Amino acid sequence: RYVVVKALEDGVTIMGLTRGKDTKSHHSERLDAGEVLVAQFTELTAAIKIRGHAEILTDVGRLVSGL
Amino acid sequence: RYVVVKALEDGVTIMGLTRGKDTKSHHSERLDAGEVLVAQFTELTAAIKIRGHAEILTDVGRLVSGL
Amino acid sequence: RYVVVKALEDGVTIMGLTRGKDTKSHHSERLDAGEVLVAQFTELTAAIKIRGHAEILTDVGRLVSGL
Amino acid sequence: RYVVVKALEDGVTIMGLTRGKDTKSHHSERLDAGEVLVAQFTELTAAIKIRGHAEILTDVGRLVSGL
Amino acid sequence: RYVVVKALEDGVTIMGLTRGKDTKSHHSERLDAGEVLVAQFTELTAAIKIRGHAEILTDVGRLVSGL
Amino acid sequence: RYVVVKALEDGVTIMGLTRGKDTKSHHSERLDAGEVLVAQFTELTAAIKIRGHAEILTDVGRLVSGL
Amino acid sequence: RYVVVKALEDGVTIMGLTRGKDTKSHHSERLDAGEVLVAQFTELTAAIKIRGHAEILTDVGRLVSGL
Amino acid sequence: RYVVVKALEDGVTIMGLTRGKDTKSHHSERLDAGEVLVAQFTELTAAIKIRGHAEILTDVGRLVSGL
Amino acid sequence: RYVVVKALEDGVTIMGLTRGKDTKSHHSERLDAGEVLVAQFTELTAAIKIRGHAEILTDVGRLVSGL
Amino acid sequence: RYVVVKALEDGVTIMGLTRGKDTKSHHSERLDAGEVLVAQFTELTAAIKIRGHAEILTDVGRLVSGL
Amino acid sequence: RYVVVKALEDGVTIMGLTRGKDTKSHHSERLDAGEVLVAQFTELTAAIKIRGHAEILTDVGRLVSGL
Ligand SMILES: N[C@@H](Cc1c[nH]c2ccccc12)C(=O)O
Ligand SMILES: N[C@@H](Cc1c[nH]c2ccccc12)C(=O)O
Ligand SMILES: N[C@@H](Cc1c[nH]c2ccccc12)C(=O)O
Ligand SMILES: N[C@@H](Cc1c[nH]c2ccccc12)C(=O)O
Ligand SMILES: N[C@@H](Cc1c[nH]c2ccccc12)C(=O)O
Ligand SMILES: N[C@@H](Cc1c[nH]c2ccccc12)C(=O)O
Ligand SMILES: N[C@@H](Cc1c[nH]c2ccccc12)C(=O)O
Ligand SMILES: N[C@@H](Cc1c[nH]c2ccccc12)C(=O)O
Ligand SMILES: N[C@@H](Cc1c[nH]c2ccccc12)C(=O)O
Ligand SMILES: N[C@@H](Cc1c[nH]c2ccccc12)C(=O)O
Ligand SMILES: N[C@@H](Cc1c[nH]c2ccccc12)C(=O)O
Repeated sequence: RYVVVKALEDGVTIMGLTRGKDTKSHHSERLDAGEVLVAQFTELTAAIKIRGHAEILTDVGRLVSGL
Repeated sequence: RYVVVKALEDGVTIMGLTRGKDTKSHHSERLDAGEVLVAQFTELTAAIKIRGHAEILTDVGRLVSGL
Repeated sequence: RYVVVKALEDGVTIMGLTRGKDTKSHHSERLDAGEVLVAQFTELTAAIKIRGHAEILTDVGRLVSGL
Repeated sequence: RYVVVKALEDGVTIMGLTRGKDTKSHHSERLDAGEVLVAQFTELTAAIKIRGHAEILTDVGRLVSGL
Repeated sequence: RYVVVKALEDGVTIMGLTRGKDTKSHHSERLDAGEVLVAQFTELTAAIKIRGHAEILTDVGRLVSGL
Repeated sequence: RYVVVKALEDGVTIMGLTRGKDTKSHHSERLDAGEVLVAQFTELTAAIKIRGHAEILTDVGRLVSGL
Repeated sequence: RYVVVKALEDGVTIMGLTRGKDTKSHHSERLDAGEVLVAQFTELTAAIKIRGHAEILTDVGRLVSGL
Repeated sequence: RYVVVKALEDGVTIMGLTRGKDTKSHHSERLDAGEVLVAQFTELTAAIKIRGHAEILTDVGRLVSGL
Repeated sequence: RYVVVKALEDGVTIMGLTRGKDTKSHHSERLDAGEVLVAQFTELTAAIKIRGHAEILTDVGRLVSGL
Repeated sequence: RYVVVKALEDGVTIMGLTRGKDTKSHHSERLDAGEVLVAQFTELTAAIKIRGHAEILTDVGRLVSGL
Repeated sequence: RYVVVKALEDGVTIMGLTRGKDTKSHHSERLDAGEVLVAQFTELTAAIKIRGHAEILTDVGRLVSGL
């Protein structure tokens, strides 16, 4: 299962949060306006946090992050 | 399976509650207005509690938390 | 599989009832107005009881508990 | 798989009937008006009997018990 | 997989018929008017026979038994 | 997987035919008008034959047997 | 997976053809007008041939055999 | 998975082609007008060829062979 | 999973291309006008090439090959 | 899972790109106008690149490549 | 599961990001205008980043990257 994120501005960040006893960011991917990331949930990534103005597509719906 | 939470105000909290004999919060993720968290159910997380004004998307429907 | 509960008043309680020979409450989560709990069925939890005025979303439909 | 029962009066009873050679009630959960029980089928519970006036939601349809 | 039976009169009977070389009734559950039974197919139960006036919900459709 | 049969007259018969090298009837269930049988396919039963006037519900459609 | 056959005349035949290196009829079931056979594919039966005037329901559609 | 073939003329042929390094016909079933064959894909049969005027139903659509 | 090919002219060819390090044609089936081939993907066949004027039905849509 | 490609001009190329540490083309299939290739993803092929004017059908939608 | 990318300009890049403790690009595929890449998620590729003006089709929706 994955989510799709399209940056609607520069400097959107997509953080992968770790699976297991700790919940910390193991990676932060930066997207500039128009760039798209398609990111899976994995053995390592159990939560995904998005900051910035972006269009987000998921199995449970579509939404826009940021202000 | 995951849920999607978009904060509609600052200081929204998403708590992961433990799986097994205990039910306690193992992590509390803070979101500020516009930030989005996509969070799975895992070996560790068997329930998720959301406080604050947020849009929540799940397999069984969409709703808005807070007042 | 999980259920989603949004408290429509203070002091809504969501009890997890044990799986197996006994049926007793192993945990009671309190929600205040506007708070949301997304709770799975687990090795421990085979039934969930909700008291108080709340919106409940499940795979088999949506309903409102309480009076 | 589970069923959802919302009591529409006080004293609704939901009995779990045993799986296997015997069919007897291993537990009877009482619900008062407005209370909701979400109950799974389990290793122990192979049939569920509902007495009293209640709204029942299942995978195969919705119905109202009692008179 | 299960079927849902709501008695529309007193004395509705739901018989579980055995799986395997024999086909005999291992249990007969009586329902009075308004009572509901949600009954699974199991290791023991390979056929279910309903006598009396009842509403029956299944995966393959809904029907009314009796006259 | 199962089929649902509702007798529309007395003396409807539902025969279970054996799985394997032989195809013979291992059981014949009689239904009188209004009675319902919900019958699975099993290790023993690989075909089901219905005689008499009955309403039959299956995964692949509904039909009426008899004349 | 199964097919449903309802005879629309007397003497409809449903032949089970063998699975494996040979393709021969291992059984021929006769149906008279109005009788219904619900027949699975099995370890033994890899093809089913229908002669005579009959209504046939399958996962891939409904049709009428015969003239 | 299976296909359904109804002959619309006499002498329709349904050939099973072998699975594996060779592709040759292991069986050719003849159907006369109105006869129906419901034929699975099997360990032996990896392709099915139909000659003659026939109605063919499959998971991916319905078509008519022949001229 | 299979594809269905109906030749709309004589001499349509359906080539099975090998699975694995090589990609070569292991078999070429010729169809004349009106003939139908229902061909699976297999341990041997990982791609299928169609030349000539034909109607092709697949899980992902229907199309016509040739000119 | 497979994709369907129909060449709309001569000299359309479909390249299979390798699975694993390297991403290189292991095979390039040429299609002339009207020819169709139905190509699976396999142990060897983890990405497919199409050059030229072609109609492409996939599980996630239909599109036209080339100019 | 795969995504489909059609370049709407020259020099579109599709980067495969590694699965596991590191998140780095293991391959960058360049597409010129009109070219299409159908790319799976694999043991190696857990996220896919797209730069440039392209049409992207996925299970969770269709979107256009770039400006
Ligand atoms: N480390 C946590 C990450 C997580 C997933 N879902 C969550 C919901 C809330 C808080 C944390 C989480 C886990 O493995 O479960
Ligand atoms: N520790 C509990 C968490 C939980 C899941 N669902 C619940 C419903 C009610 C109360 C607690 C829970 C469990 O593993 O089951
Ligand atoms: N301990 C019971 C809990 C339960 C599940 N479903 C029920 C229905 C009715 C009564 C009790 C139950 C069990 O494991 O089965
Ligand atoms: N003990 C029975 C309970 C049961 C399930 N479905 C039924 C239908 C009818 C009567 C009894 C039952 C069993 O395990 O099968
Ligand atoms: N003992 C039978 C019960 C049964 C199931 N389906 C049937 C249909 C017809 C007659 C009997 C049956 C069996 O295990 O198969
Ligand atoms: N004994 C047969 C019963 C059967 C199933 N489907 C059939 C179709 C036709 C004739 C017989 C059958 C078998 O196991 O396969
Ligand atoms: N014996 C053949 C029966 C069969 C199944 N599907 C067919 C299609 C055509 C001809 C024969 C068959 C087999 O096991 O495969
Ligand atoms: N013997 C071939 C049969 C076949 C299946 N699909 C095909 C497509 C084209 C040509 C031959 C085939 C195989 O096992 O794969
Ligand atoms: N031998 C190749 C056949 C193939 C399948 N899909 C393809 C796409 C493009 C080129 C070749 C192929 C393989 O096993 O993968
Ligand atoms: N060798 C790569 C091929 C690949 C699949 N999906 C991709 C997306 C982008 C770049 C390369 C790829 C792999 O196995 O994963
Ligand atoms: N290496 C990361 C790649 C990744 C997948 N999903 C992500 C979401 C955010 C950041 C990184 C990722 C992983 O295996 O999980």
